[in-house]
Amino acid sequence: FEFTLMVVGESGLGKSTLVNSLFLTDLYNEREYPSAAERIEKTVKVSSTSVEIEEKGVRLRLTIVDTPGFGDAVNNQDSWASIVTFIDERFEEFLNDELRVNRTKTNDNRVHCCLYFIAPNGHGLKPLDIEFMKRLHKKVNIIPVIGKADTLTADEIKSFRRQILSQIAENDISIYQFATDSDDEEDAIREAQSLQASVPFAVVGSNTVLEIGGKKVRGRMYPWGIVEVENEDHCDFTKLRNLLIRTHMQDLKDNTNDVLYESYRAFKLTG
Amino acid sequence: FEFTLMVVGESGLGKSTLVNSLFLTDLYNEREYPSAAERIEKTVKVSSTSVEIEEKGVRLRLTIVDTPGFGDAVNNQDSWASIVTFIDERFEEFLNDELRVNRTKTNDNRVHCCLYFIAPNGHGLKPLDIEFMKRLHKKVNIIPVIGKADTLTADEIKSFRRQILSQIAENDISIYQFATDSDDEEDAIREAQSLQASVPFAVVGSNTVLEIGGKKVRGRMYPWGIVEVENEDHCDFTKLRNLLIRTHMQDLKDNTNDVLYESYRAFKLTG
Ligand SMILES: Nc1nc2c(ncn2[C@@H]2O[C@H](COP(=O)(O)OP(=O)(O)O)[C@@H](O)[C@H]2O)c(=O)[nH]1
Ligand SMILES: Nc1nc2c(ncn2[C@@H]2O[C@H](COP(=O)(O)OP(=O)(O)O)[C@@H](O)[C@H]2O)c(=O)[nH]1
Repeated sequence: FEFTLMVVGESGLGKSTLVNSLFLTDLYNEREYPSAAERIEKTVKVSSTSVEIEEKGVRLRLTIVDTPGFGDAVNNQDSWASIVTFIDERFEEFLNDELRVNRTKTNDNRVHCCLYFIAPNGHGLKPLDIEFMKRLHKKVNIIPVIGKADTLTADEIKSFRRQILSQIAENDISIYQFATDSDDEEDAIREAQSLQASVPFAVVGSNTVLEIGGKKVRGRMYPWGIVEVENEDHCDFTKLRNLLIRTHMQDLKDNTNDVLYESYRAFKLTG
Repeated sequence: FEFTLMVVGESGLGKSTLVNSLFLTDLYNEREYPSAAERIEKTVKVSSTSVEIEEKGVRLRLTIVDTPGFGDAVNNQDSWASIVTFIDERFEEFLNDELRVNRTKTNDNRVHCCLYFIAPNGHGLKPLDIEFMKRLHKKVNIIPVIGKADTLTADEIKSFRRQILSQIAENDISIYQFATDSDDEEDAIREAQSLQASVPFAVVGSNTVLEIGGKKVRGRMYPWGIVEVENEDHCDFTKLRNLLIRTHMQDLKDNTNDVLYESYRAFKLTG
């Protein structure tokens, strides 16, 4: 099993912490954080790291594509360019493999999903968020998430979500849908609706494991209380984790192959 | 008594909420928030609103200078320009009054203090923060604050503060200092040291008054606890409020007049 997940958003939105929490890895343990001086260079590097993880006895080769520098410069015009290039290169590589005379089983290194991190500012999407999603929604499955959602109260999350979804609709952005077939079981339909209602997912991540009442809990300790990452009343971390690892990984890959890659392929072959 | 306070920072950092909390006004109640489309226009408007407030029997004409649009565009190059122009115009206006033959008591409309809001991203100052402060530290008293500090744990606030202060030093930025004279009383010296140690001030604001155990408390209610704005174990709101309104308002005005305006004046008169 292989799966490529891209993570995009300005720095400090908790992306690396969330990835570590999602896959219980320390993928970003040795990560060097670019200084402000380096960030002034206005380059968005796209880097990928692969790790083997085991989930319920299934071995998964997970590749995380990181995009440090996105949204961090004073001038972020075209900060999406290197990201679009990266995704297209992976499509191109797959297309070239497909077109070979002696086709061997190819690795699927295409980007299957992009978690786009929105800052919890409470006012809606920024111009850069809209620009990015407009340019990438036809190339990769975008799942928008609200980073550091413990900045928002329950009411603020509700209204922020509503604002974001209406801006997404206004701008004709197609984000990944949790679709169901009419012949799906009632459970599956209800689950898909519950997932759809939680978009964008309000996530909290943590590299710290606290001990609360004898139990080990991944969370953030504040003077006024403890946020529990896996507590569904506190945030949507568990929902996101389940959909990525358990329920929707295959659909994300299928949609990438059958829809997103297909339109790239058609465009390339008709020149 | 008159005092002009400028507030700068990208949108969603809790600036208007903090101003309302600091002065118990609803200065921003009818405020219209610019849509993403308007923000794409990349203009930073500088607008000022005056309000009469009474603090401990003293009437104060408080002017808040707002800078909507700062840091919000995709390209924020020169987003500081209109702000520098505004401050210079106020200096120019004061200088022209001073130079008149028949001088009458002039209003002091110069900008006495600038609260610069830093996003609580945990990684340090952004390039835009550094650019802004470098261009404004010789024109206005800058007091950096960390907005929405309830996003950070106590440990994160400590290390974030250290990072920010070292970046400020590296870039030769002069922020407002809480100075004391050697002949000050011990209390005043200790208070100044305590204030200096809290820079940048980690603030939380709220437009909501909650009732906790029969007491009315300004705060934010989360599923995991309540942040109390005026609780000094929760944030530095009270420290900031006291220094602005009680202890350092006169010094901020004096420094503006004796140092910042003076260098503008000298520069202008020597041509
Ligand atoms: N409030 C809050 N802080 C977080 C969360 N996740 C990470 N952080 C903190 O935010 C800072 C930046 O996190 P990081 O994962 O490096 O962000 P990145 O730059 O987007 O990869 C660190 O101090 C983290 O401890 C979260 O869910 N909520
Ligand atoms: N977590 C947190 N949220 C805040 C704080 N102050 C304001 N907010 C929320 O952040 C959002 C934006 O606040 P606002 O004051 O309009 O920000 P501004 O755009 O900087 O003026 C609103 O939903 C506020 O309720 C704070 O101290 N902490």
